[in-house]
Amino acid sequence: QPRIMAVVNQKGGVGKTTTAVNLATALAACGKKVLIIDLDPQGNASTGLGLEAAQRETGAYEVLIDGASLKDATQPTIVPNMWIVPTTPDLAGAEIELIDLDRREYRLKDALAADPLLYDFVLIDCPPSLSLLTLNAMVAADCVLVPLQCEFYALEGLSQLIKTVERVRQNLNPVLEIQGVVLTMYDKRSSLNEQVAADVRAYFGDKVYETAIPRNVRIAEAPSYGKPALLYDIRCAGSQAYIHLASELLRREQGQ
Amino acid sequence: QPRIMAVVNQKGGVGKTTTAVNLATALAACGKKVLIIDLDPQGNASTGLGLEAAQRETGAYEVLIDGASLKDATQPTIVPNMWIVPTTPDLAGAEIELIDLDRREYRLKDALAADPLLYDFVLIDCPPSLSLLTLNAMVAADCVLVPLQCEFYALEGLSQLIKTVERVRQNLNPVLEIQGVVLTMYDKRSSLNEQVAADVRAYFGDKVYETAIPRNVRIAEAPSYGKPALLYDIRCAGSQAYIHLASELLRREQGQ
Ligand SMILES: Nc1ncnc2c1ncn2[C@@H]1O[C@H](COP(=O)(O)OP(=O)(O)OP(=O)(O)O)[C@@H](O)[C@H]1O
Ligand SMILES: Nc1ncnc2c1ncn2[C@@H]1O[C@H](COP(=O)(O)OP(=O)(O)OP(=O)(O)O)[C@@H](O)[C@H]1O
Ligand SMILES: [Mg+2]
Ligand SMILES: [Mg+2]
Repeated sequence: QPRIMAVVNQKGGVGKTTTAVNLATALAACGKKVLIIDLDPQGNASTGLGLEAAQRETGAYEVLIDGASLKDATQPTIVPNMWIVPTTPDLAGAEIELIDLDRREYRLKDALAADPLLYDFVLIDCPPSLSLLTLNAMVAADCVLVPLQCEFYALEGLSQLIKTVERVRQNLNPVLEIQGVVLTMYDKRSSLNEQVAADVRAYFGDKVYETAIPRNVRIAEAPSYGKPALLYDIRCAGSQAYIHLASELLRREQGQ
Repeated sequence: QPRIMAVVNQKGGVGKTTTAVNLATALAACGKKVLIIDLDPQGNASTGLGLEAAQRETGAYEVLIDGASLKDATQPTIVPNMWIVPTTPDLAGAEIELIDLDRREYRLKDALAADPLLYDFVLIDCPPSLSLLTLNAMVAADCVLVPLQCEFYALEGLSQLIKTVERVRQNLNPVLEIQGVVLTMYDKRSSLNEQVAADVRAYFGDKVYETAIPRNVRIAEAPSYGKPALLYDIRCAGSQAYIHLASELLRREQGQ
């Protein structure tokens, strides 16, 4: 059975998509079979992996609302060992449509349970909110990975996030835990980043990954070429950090 | 009657809150009476203006769901000429609660219409989504101000935003228009920023403000002191840019 991780933070622009896409690529480069599910109506993960609009006919919306099978909604990516369930245009309306559906929080979990999954990891990229799409990810997942930008507003939302994880664990998914916190766009010279990072480590202890992802323009350039940073420029500091993050994650998983 | 502007972009972390807070402060510094409405459950605008949790008893949730009057939900801020309707803790659940309410998209518009408003400007800070909270802002507003980070993922979401504005104008609010686009966290030395900015100006023409807001660490530091950048460090490049933006906006409004 694969390890299913929801990449969650309701604070916007903290590097959820960038982490989902590049961590998945680094895990695939280590020989792991990885599925990435794009649950964000913006479809940034689908774009970051080079999917044209025409390639997004069956995806997350069809799985959640129409009951399409995961197999039908999955397609290979430009990265070997990596597959994707893309965002489809209707996903923007899914939040409202899910409200009246049966088992509305379990739709993704049920879809993942229906097919024998031949992956080692499933990463779910979430939108910047704690609404029904993100809840579906948290119910389907074994754990949550939290990308965190070391700035004040990003710190503020953490208590809401922890409360939501707690609520989901008590009512909907008893195994859910925060597997780790990844510091993103981290600039060692910035005293603000240092201060916030110290607060985060004091709060989360060793759940915070040693590997911090530096701010690196090559990471921001890669999506315009439809590639993860690791394919765009494997030697840049950003790609190297995601490679280190993947090996740290694998060590952590084996130690479990 | 005040000019009501919704600060909207479903892409996360592009500077919506920072623009709402600092532009409102700069307008207040010009002697305009400004109300800021925090419609984001994260409550970053409330924090950025120094409101403690205890000061947030009546706010956006009570207005939208309980029908509290705007007057009851409004309080002064540390900035002269500026008032706020803060986020209250229950706002996180408002998206789902609004679904079954009568006139669910008009709740904010009705609340603004009920009281004679003694402001020159009302700025509404929105969450990073195009859901019912943001729709309430777009229905209540005269126009939309779009903060935009000049990066590829942020560019991608623009067509969804334009379609939503179009749909709201046709079905819910016939006056709604995009008043302007503000380039945020702009680094003149970054070729990525330059390229994306060129695309944005080609698409939006003179709706794009001349004033671009530079990336400036003092802007990111200010919220941890509970102050807008203009009160934290008026001389920094970020504060100066928001002051220029306010005067450019006033010129544009007078020219209307
Ligand atoms: N380490 C980094 N260095 C430089 N730029 C980065 C880095 N990580 C992410 N970015 C850029 O910052 C922006 C925000 O990142 P991203 O879109 O991944 O965040 P997100 O949390 O998924 O946003 P949203 O909340 O909208 O889903 C993007 O333009 C991305 O390219
Ligand atoms: N010009 C700037 N220079 C440096 N940092 C900035 C600038 N503008 C915003 N920031 C910082 O970038 C982060 C994102 O900005 P902000 O929270 O205002 O965006 P947002 O669009 O409101 O995010 P969300 O989508 O979560 O509501 C914050 O930590 C903020 O302090
Ligand atoms: Mg994203
Ligand atoms: Mg905000």
